[in-house]
Amino acid sequence: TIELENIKKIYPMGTSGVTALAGIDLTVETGEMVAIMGSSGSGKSTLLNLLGCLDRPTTGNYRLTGENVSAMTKTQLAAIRNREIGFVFQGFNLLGKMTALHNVELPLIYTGAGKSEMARRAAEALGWVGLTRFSHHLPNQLSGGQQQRVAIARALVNNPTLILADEPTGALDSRTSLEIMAVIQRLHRERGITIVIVTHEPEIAGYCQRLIRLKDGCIISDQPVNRP
Amino acid sequence: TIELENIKKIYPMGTSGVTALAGIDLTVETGEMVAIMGSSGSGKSTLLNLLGCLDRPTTGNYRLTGENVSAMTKTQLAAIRNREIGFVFQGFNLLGKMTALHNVELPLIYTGAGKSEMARRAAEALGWVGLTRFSHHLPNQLSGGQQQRVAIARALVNNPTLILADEPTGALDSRTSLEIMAVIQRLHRERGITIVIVTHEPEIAGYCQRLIRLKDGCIISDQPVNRP
Ligand SMILES: Nc1ncnc2c1ncn2[C@@H]1O[C@H](COP(=O)(O)OP(=O)(O)OP(=O)(O)O)[C@@H](O)[C@H]1O
Ligand SMILES: Nc1ncnc2c1ncn2[C@@H]1O[C@H](COP(=O)(O)OP(=O)(O)OP(=O)(O)O)[C@@H](O)[C@H]1O
Ligand SMILES: [Mg+2]
Ligand SMILES: [Mg+2]
Repeated sequence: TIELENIKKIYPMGTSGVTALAGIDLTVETGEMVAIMGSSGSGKSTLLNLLGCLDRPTTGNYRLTGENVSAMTKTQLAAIRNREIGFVFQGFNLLGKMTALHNVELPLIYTGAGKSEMARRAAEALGWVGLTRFSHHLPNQLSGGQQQRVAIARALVNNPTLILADEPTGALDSRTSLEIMAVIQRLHRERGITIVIVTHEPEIAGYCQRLIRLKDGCIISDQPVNRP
Repeated sequence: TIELENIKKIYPMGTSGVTALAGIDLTVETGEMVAIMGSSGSGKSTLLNLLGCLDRPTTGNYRLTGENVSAMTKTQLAAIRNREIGFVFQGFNLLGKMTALHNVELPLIYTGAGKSEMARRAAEALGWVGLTRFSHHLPNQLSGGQQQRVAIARALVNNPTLILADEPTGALDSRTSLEIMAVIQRLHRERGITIVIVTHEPEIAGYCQRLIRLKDGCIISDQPVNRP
């Protein structure tokens, strides 16, 4: 379970800083699939980075499965990130000198899996996103949408309990987007993973059970998604 | 006018290479506004990079305003790119150590404009994309959609005769997308700029007069866009 209590994030800049989150209260239960929407600059990525323990709030409390994240050491945070969380970055964040396969293998290094098992599981994840033929391409030998799909495979490969995806279909055409959402939906149903997806596409929000809207760093609505 | 004749692009890789464009014939008249759609990996960015003289075809001819681009020197190509073409990259490609304002000023360096005129015109372009308040942010102090809008302002600032935009609204929510398309449409009507937009959003293609669809590096359709 995720519990955020009066979370504020003020980036230091100039005299008064930039308030990206202005006081967020949010609870997400284990196994929920939630969409976050809001206009450009409304604080979606900032919120996702905090949920993923990649950044700390300026004030406020964040409890993840009952433990207060703000009280954790950097080592504990890194351990949670590596073992429990799959993160899809808005900018993909692939390592430029490693092939698609090696990029997807990276999270498995923390699990102590052997070389051949790492390669097998990474190849399986690349298969889920339709990129088996591109396993040995470097990121700059891949199209934008192909890089995004490698980033998605990397987030899924480690069997995370929590997936945080920042605009995961932003660079994809609609048919490829549907294929990716079918993979995420299947993992959600089979494994009960908690999923938070930032998106600006209403069709993607339609895959979730709940839609949270952000505006100027505040939650302005939090409603169930009505299934057609 | 843009004239492509049997353009092929084969990226060197492995034994047989990767064929990104398999023989493209295309004419775009001055002042046309064209959309290019196609699934992830179909060759859209490759085609746009060739049109923008950022890369050379493996075989085939490209004539820009009657001159054969393949016969030009690197210096001539750079001169055309800097003076005539505004390019919006799929990955934004902002310089990380420069503010939003300085990134937008960059193309003006080639025009011999003075410092204060550069700053005035760059500030105007940032105003068009709604980012006046963020002029002094570095790229990593901007959200994804804000970075994309800085890249758009940079492509427009130099009064290009040709704008090539690769998924210019990919990171934007729908309202911000409409604001950006309104800017591009206004410049198209006021100045008769030739515009080629790669997109996977049908709403964006709806702003254009013509829609070209790519599949596996080939043009599979090229139709007027029917206005509702
Ligand atoms: N430098 C390269 N070396 C090898 N293959 C490449 C290289 N650049 C691109 N490719 C391949 O060429 C094909 C076309 O790539 P391109 O970037 O043009 O696609 P795209 O239509 O823009 O896709 P997207 O919508 O995902 O951005 C892809 O399959 C890609 O893997
Ligand atoms: N390091 C930083 N320093 C200063 N301001 C920042 C920093 N990072 C983000 N911001 C600002 O915080 C606000 C929220 O940014 P955030 O990236 O969370 O927005 P977003 O909702 O993800 O937007 P988008 O849809 O464009 O990706 C933006 O106005 C941005 O300019
Ligand atoms: Mg964002
Ligand atoms: Mg592309």
